This record gives sequence, structure tokens and C-alpha cells, in this order.
Amino acid sequence: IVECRNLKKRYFQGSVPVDALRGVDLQVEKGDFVSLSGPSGSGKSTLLNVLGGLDNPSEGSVKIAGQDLSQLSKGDLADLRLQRIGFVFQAYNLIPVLSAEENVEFILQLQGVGAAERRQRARMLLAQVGLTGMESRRPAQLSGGQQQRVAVARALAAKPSVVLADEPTANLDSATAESLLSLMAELNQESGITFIVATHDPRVIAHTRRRIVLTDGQIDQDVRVSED
Amino acid sequence: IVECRNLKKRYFQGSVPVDALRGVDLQVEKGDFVSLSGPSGSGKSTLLNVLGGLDNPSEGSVKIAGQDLSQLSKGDLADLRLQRIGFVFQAYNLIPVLSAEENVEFILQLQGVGAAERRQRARMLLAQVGLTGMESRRPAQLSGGQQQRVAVARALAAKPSVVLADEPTANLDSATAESLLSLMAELNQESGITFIVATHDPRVIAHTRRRIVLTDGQIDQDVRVSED
Ligand SMILES: Nc1ncnc2c1ncn2[C@@H]1O[C@H](COP(=O)(O)OP(=O)(O)OP(=O)(O)O)[C@@H](O)[C@H]1O
Ligand SMILES: Nc1ncnc2c1ncn2[C@@H]1O[C@H](COP(=O)(O)OP(=O)(O)OP(=O)(O)O)[C@@H](O)[C@H]1O
Ligand SMILES: [Mg+2]
Ligand SMILES: [Mg+2]
Repeated sequence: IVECRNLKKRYFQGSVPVDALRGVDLQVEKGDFVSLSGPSGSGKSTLLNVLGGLDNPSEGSVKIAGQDLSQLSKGDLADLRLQRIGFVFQAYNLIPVLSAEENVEFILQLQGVGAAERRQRARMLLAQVGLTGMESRRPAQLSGGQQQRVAVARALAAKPSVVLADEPTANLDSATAESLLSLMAELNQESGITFIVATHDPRVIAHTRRRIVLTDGQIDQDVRVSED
Repeated sequence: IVECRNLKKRYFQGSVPVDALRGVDLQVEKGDFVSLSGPSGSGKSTLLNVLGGLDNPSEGSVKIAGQDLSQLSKGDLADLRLQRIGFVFQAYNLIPVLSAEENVEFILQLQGVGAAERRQRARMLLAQVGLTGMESRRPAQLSGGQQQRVAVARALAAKPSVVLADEPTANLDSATAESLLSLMAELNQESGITFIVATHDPRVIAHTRRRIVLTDGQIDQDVRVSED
């Protein structure tokens, strides 16, 4: 469901090239639960951004659900992202003037989901990430880990086919991280949602069947582990 | 060097009170290296903000280097923070239009440090957190973990007496986190800088002699471990 070939991403620092991705080949099956780890600066966020159509590669191609992103019009790409991809940003990117609940409902509204269902789904997801009672708070009135969980709830509420999560447990204690992972595992198994999770967290990696390690813009390791 | 008594912090959500701190008593000696852990939402950031004079308590008192923060004028408090306290924010709070190097030098400039020495100190700290070659990049051109390290370098460059670090390794891989902790341990032992580190990271907790656990706005545990 997610596929890329010879993916390269080059930034320019003045005239100096920075090769964030140096030729990444990847195929992720529908229903897979993949962790993507590697040193700080190795290209994890860049890879997720390009896979999610938020950024263009310098070379190579990306296919989501069979569609080549470079062949899509701007409108069609935005549509694909809205309907098919749930993104959890490393810096959350919550809308400061909206409450937690409104932030989660925002994407549902763009998707044309009715008001009653939006509210119910948002409240359920916020409850599932442990934020019952905090629905009307704005991001500035929430702790770092609470903001992180709103960002996760927002990505999941949209019922995407693929979730690209950039370090979703970075600011969470063990118990909260554990319950978030169980929620993701449950959605993966029961709804067939595909997960690609960039992470430094060994607990997250332990929860995944497939473990990819990125180093210096290239895949260093791509192993499948048996169920334990 | 850091002391608080019966510290309380109450927010209001509409008319509903939220007690983020419910009476915290703490005494930290000069040269101590303390970890502050506890569930997401337990009050760690709030405690660091109040200890660092960035926020006022609803009740109780804070003393830094013998000075009662509530007795200081606004100017004297700002001065104390500038000269004595290094703060690493959970969300980094880097200045987007400044480069990494300029972000680190910023505080030194406020402290009146000369241009040549500012440059040298900033470069050394950036090298010590593994960011050699990235000095002229702006935050948006850095990975999450690289931004986090600039925030750490900024706090350390100012040569504070006390460093209050809010989850400084959240976005770092094990090797990078380890080297950051060694740097902090070195500054603690050689320069006598006091560290209070809010964290979910077991590796960080393992590096600290004194471990405080906060739950629901109160200190649940405050233990000293022997050197290992
Ligand atoms: N706009 C840019 N200009 C120059 N270099 C960039 C830019 N954006 C990212 N980079 C560099 O590309 C590399 C990969 O960045 P990326 O954010 O993907 O790393 P990461 O693996 O997500 O790191 P972390 O674990 O710290 O979040 C880094 O070295 C980063 O400094
Ligand atoms: N302005 C505010 N209004 C209402 N409640 C607030 C406000 N700021 C913080 N809180 C609440 O106070 C509690 C403590 O927040 P704090 O940020 O100190 O937690 P934390 O321990 O740092 O959490 P994390 O590990 O997630 O960063 C949280 O439940 C939070 O929702
Ligand atoms: Mg990243
Ligand atoms: Mg916090």
C-alpha cells in the first residue's frame, strides 16, 4: 500500500548539498506495522514527509494505494492525503486557537463528516488516548505529552488507510506509551490500518513485526520478526 | 541552591480549577544531579517553570541561590534568570529566524559576552552536542533531535548555576542521548552546575543520583541512590 523506489531528497544549505535521503527502496503491505528507527538526523522525518506527499523527492517515486504521487494534480494529492493518510507530526502541529476536540474534528469536517458523528468520534478517540475531560482545552493548556496524544487522536479519527507517525511516544511515560501502542495494535489488527512509525523508543520497536533502520539517508536494515 | 515550599499551582479551565501542583516541598543542593519523572500531565513542566521563575505559583515560595523569587522586582528576576538559570524547554522555543549558532549566542549577547568569545563558546557547545557543521542552519532546516540539541547547547553556553531541562532527550536515539548525558555529568562534576531534569527516559534516570517522582502534582518519591 506504500511503495517507494530509489527515493532521494537533497536540500541546499546555501550552495552546499545536504542529502537527507540517498536512495530508499521500500514496500509496505496493507496491514503491516512497521517501525522506522535510526540516529537523530538520519532521515526518518524526511522519509515520512515524502511518503505522505507533504514534500517532493529530488529523485525517485512514491506510490500510495497504487497511485504515483508525482502523477497527481495538486487537488488529487490533497484529496488522497485527506482520505487515506493519517499523519502524526514530530512537533504535533496542533492549531493553537482550537480546542483538543476541535483539533481532532478538524480533519473530519474537511472530510464532510456530520457534526454529531464528528463529536462522537473525537470524544471516543480522545478517551482512548487518555484525555477524557480535556476536550475543551487548547494546546497551550495541555502538557507536552497531552498535546502529543491529541495529535495522535487527530490522525486516527480520520479513519485513514495508512498512519505515518513521527515519534508519537517521545513525550510519554511508559504506561501511557504502552496504552497508545495497544490502541494502534488494535486498530491495525481489527481495521487493517497500516502503520509506519518513526521512533527512538525501544518499546515501540518491540511492538512492531517489521523493523527498518535508517542511517544517513539509507536503509541499513529491514527485518521481519516472528510474532512474540 | 534550589528550594521550594508548599508549592501550589492552580489553573482555571473556565470556572473549573485544575491543580497542576498540589503542595511541593523540595530542596536541591548545589552540585546535585536530579531526575524528575512521573506520568504525562503530572506537573513536571509546571514545576520546572515555577522553579525557574517563568511562572508564578498560586501558593508557596521558591528560592534560587538564597533569593526568594516573590521578593524580586521584575528586572531583578529577569537578571537572576539570565545569569543563574539555564532552561531547556520541552518544545525547544528556538528563534526561527536565527541560525543554530545565533540561537546559542543570543543569551551570551544578553549577558554582555564579547563577540569573539560568544562565537567560540557557541561553536564548542554545538560540537559537544554533535552538531558540528550545522551552525548556520535555521531550526526549520534541522531534524527534531537536532533542534533539541541546539536548545540544550543554548542553556549550557550561558554557564548557569542551575540547569532546568525539560525532557532533553525525548527526540534522541540512544547513542546521542548517552553522549548528551555524559556532557551534563561532566559539567556537573567539573563545574559544579546543578541539574534538574524532567524526563520519561529510563536512561536519564539511571544517570542521576537523586530521583524524584511526581504524580498528580505531588512528590511521590524522593530517593538518593549510591554511585554506581
Ligand atoms: N531544509 C533543510 N535544509 C538542510 N538540511 C535539512 C533540511 N531539513 C532537514 N535537513 C537535514 O536532513 C537530515 C534528515 O533530517 P530528518 O528530520 O529527516 O532526520 P530524523 O531522522 O527525523 O531526525 P530526528 O530523529 O532528530 O527527528 C538532517 O541531517 C537534517 O539536518
Ligand atoms: N493553562 C492551563 N490550564 C489548565 N490546565 C493546565 C494548563 N497548563 C497545564 N495544565 C495542566 O496541568 C497539568 C500538568 O501539566 P504539565 O505540563 O506540568 O505536565 P507534565 O508532567 O510536564 O506532562 P508531560 O510529561 O506530558 O510533559 C496537566 O494535566 C495539564 O493539562
Ligand atoms: Mg525526525
Ligand atoms: Mg512536560
